[in-house]
Amino acid sequence: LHSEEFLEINIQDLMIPSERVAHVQVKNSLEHALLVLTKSGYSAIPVLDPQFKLHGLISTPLIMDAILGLERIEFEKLETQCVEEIMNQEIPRIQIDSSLKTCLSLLIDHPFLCVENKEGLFEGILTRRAVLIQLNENA
Amino acid sequence: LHSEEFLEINIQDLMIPSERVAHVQVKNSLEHALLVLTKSGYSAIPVLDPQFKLHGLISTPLIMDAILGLERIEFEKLETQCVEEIMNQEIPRIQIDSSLKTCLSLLIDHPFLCVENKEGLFEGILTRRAVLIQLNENA
Ligand SMILES: Nc1ncnc2c1ncn2[C@@H]1O[C@@H]2COP(=O)(O)O[C@H]3[C@@H](O)[C@H](n4cnc5c(N)ncnc54)O[C@@H]3COP(=O)(O)O[C@H]2[C@H]1O
Ligand SMILES: Nc1ncnc2c1ncn2[C@@H]1O[C@@H]2COP(=O)(O)O[C@H]3[C@@H](O)[C@H](n4cnc5c(N)ncnc54)O[C@@H]3COP(=O)(O)O[C@H]2[C@H]1O
Repeated sequence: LHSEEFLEINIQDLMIPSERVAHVQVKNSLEHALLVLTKSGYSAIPVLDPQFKLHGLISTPLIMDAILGLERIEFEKLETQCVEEIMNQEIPRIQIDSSLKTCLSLLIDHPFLCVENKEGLFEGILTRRAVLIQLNENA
Repeated sequence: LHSEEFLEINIQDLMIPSERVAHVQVKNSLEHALLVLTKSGYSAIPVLDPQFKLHGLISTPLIMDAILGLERIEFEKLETQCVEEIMNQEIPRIQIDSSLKTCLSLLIDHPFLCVENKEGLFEGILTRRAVLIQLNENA
C-alpha cells in the first residue's frame, strides 16, 4: 500500500459524475422516490432542487419508516407526502478539490459522499467502491 | 499505508459476530422481512435456515421489486410470498481464516461479506466499514 500515491489521487478521477447519478427532486412524492429507488436498485440516492442544489438523501428504509403505522402500512401516505418532509439532511458534503484523506475518514460512516462545487451545485458522488478499487490496486 | 501490517489483520477481529447481525429465516413472509429491514435500518441482511446455515441475502429493493405490479403495488404479496422465493443466492462467502487480501477484492462489489465456518454455519459478517476503519488507522 503505497500511501503517497494512494492519497495523491484526485477525487474528480474517482467520482461518478452527476449525469450518471440517480436522484429525485425535493417536491417529488414518496411514491415517485420509491419507484426510482426500486428501479435503480440503489439503497440511497441524493435529493436535489430545480437549481441542482443538494438538499439531502432519501432511502427505502426512510420511506418505509414514514408509512409504517401502528396497525398497518399506510400506503396512502406515498401520494400525500413529499421527499422533502422525510429526507436525511445531515449528510457530509465534499468539494472537488478535497483531499482523499478527508474522504477516507468520512467514508467510514457513509457509503458514498456528495461532491459540490464552490457555488453549492451538485457535481457527483464518491463511493466506497471507487476507493476500494484503488486500495486493491495499491495493496 | 503499511501494507504488511494491514494485510496481516485477522478477519475474526474485524467481523461482526452472528449474534449482533440482523437476519431473517428462509420461510419468513416478505412482510416480516420488510419489518425487520425497516426497523433495523439496514439495506440488506442475511437469510438463514433453522440450522443456522446461510442461504442468501434479502433487501428492501428486492422486496419492492417483487410486489411492484404493472398497475399498482401488490401489497397482498407481502403476506403470501416468502423470503426464499425472492432472496439473492449469488453471494460471496468467506471462511474465518480467509486472508484480508481476498476479502478486499470481494468488498469492491459487496457492502459486506458473510463469514461461515467449515461446517457451513453462519459466523458473522465483514463490512466495508470495518476495513475502512483499519485503512484510516494505517494511512
Ligand atoms: N447497479 C449496480 N451495478 C453494480 N454494482 C452495484 C449496483 N448497485 C449496487 N452495486 C454495488 O452494491 C453496493 C451498494 O449499493 P447501495 O445501493 O447499497 O449503495 C450505493 C448507492 O446508495 C449509491 N450509489 C452508487 N452509485 C450510484 C448512482 N449511479 N446513482 C445514485 N446512487 C448511487 O452509493 C452507494 C455506494 O455505492 P458503491 O458503488 O460503493 O457500492 C455498491 C456497489 O458495489
Ligand atoms: N445502525 C447503524 N449504526 C451505525 N452505522 C450504520 C448503521 N446502519 C448503517 N450504518 C452505516 O451505513 C452503512 C451502510 O449501511 P447499509 O445498511 O446500507 O449496509 C449495511 C448492512 O446491509 C449490513 N450490515 C451492517 N451491520 C449489520 C448488522 N449488525 N446486521 C445486519 N446487517 C448489517 O452491511 C452493510 C454494510 O455495513 P457498513 O457498516 O459497512 O456500512 C454502514 C454503516 O457505515
